[in-house]
Amino acid sequence: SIPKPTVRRLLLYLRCLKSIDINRRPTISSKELANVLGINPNQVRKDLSYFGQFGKRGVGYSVVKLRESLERIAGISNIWNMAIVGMGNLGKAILNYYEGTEEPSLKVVAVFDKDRRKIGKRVGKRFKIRDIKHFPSAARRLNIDIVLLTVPPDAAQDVVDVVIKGKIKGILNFSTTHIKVPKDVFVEDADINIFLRVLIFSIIRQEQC
Amino acid sequence: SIPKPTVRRLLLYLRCLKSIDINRRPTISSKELANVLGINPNQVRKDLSYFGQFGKRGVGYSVVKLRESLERIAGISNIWNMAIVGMGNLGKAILNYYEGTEEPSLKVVAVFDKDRRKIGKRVGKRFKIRDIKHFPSAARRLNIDIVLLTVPPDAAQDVVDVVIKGKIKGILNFSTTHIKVPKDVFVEDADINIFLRVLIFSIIRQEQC
Ligand SMILES: NC(=O)c1ccc[n+]([C@@H]2O[C@H](COP(=O)([O-])OP(=O)(O)OC[C@H]3O[C@@H](n4cnc5c(N)ncnc54)[C@H](O)[C@@H]3O)[C@@H](O)[C@H]2O)c1
Ligand SMILES: NC(=O)c1ccc[n+]([C@@H]2O[C@H](COP(=O)([O-])OP(=O)(O)OC[C@H]3O[C@@H](n4cnc5c(N)ncnc54)[C@H](O)[C@@H]3O)[C@@H](O)[C@H]2O)c1
Repeated sequence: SIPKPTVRRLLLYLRCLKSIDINRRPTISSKELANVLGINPNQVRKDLSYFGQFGKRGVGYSVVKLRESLERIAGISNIWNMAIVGMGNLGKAILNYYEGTEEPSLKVVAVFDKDRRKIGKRVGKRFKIRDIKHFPSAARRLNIDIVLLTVPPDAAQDVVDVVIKGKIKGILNFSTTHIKVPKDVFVEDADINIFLRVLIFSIIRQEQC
Repeated sequence: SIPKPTVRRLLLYLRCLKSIDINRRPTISSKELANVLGINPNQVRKDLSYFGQFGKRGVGYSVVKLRESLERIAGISNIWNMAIVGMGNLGKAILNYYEGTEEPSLKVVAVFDKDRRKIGKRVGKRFKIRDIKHFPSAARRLNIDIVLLTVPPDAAQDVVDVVIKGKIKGILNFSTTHIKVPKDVFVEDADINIFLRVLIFSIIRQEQC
């Protein structure tokens, strides 16, 4: 785990980065960050490379990229990376939906399937369908937090057993079946019938007046 | 509106029909119904034809069919007839979903689209895609109560203007846009983000402990 002094500096870097107007200042140098914290620029570069962030000579660091990764490490990420598993009708509709929204905090970062005829095909604006067996390595590389599970019910548990190897945080389960997960993985069952029942209730209530 | 004595008999017919075990007695004659109510079989036949129900000579009426239509007229229908409009990815996924469930009270009875290449094509286990311009007449004939709206946002209001001519009771709106309807039509906006937000909240709450 990260040493306490480093964690303190991490939060100070973040506070500084959050106050920057990225339209005016899209990049920041280790010297500027060092000045704000009153420390040596070398310490800044050391900290940031420890966090996996490397500046560009003469340019510095991208404020947006630095903010996102430091937030993720601090556990206060406002960005949730999602993967869709099962690129059938529902999977494609959900991809359409997220590509149509302007919600920066919910990002689809990869989509998977097991069908040979689908793997490698382009979908949506900028994805290629990946092989589900590569999920664990892709999940670590892309920081996948949440899986949107849109496979048929008989495939659901097998898929769950694969994706939990990728250290994900939660599963939004659209499959019409119950899935088993370890204690540290959250599951939410998504069911359109809930909306339908609310609609029917409004109709009935009005009919009885 | 229906005359009071007829409404009273309607409810008595229903009470009688509900007590029948359809596995033992799938049909009933106007004579049997007349006996239960203590009235003339002619009056029974007159009432039922007024309700759009006609018996078969020597056979009588199907108990199930009679029950369903009288319940509908009495406004206490437990069966909701649904139509899916927009047979793209989401529409097909939703058809799969309802064909996969054993829920007798929620029935898809027809599906529609406007795409020439899709109209007339078979989908799911037993549907052909119909032309959306025929919705109003199909709606009256099939007693469509609810429309599941799964078209792109720019088509949503046009589709709504067509389907409300079919005297429907409600719309479950999956389109990512606001739709306008008359006062007697209910709308429920369905949004998968609601489930996602609940999932994210559970994850965050646990991370903070
Ligand atoms: N929860 C809801 O409200 C809701 C709504 C609509 C549909 N659904 C359900 O969603 C499911 C999917 O529906 P659909 O119409 O998209 O089905 P579909 O058959 O079109 O798509 C399923 C996809 O999953 C893939 N798949 C199968 N096994 C896999 C595995 N082991 N690993 C990775 N991918 C795999 C298939 O290749 C296919 O592309 C169904 O069970 C349906 O009932 C739920
Ligand atoms: N609410 C949610 O949670 C949610 C989830 C997934 C998708 N969506 C939304 O659902 C919509 C549909 O997604 P999709 O992937 O199925 O799109 P799609 O393009 O695959 O399907 C749209 C279908 O609507 C038909 N259509 C267009 N205009 C029509 C008209 N005037 N009358 C009848 N049919 C018409 C098209 O021919 C097509 O078949 C999108 O807006 C998507 O963002 C919402």
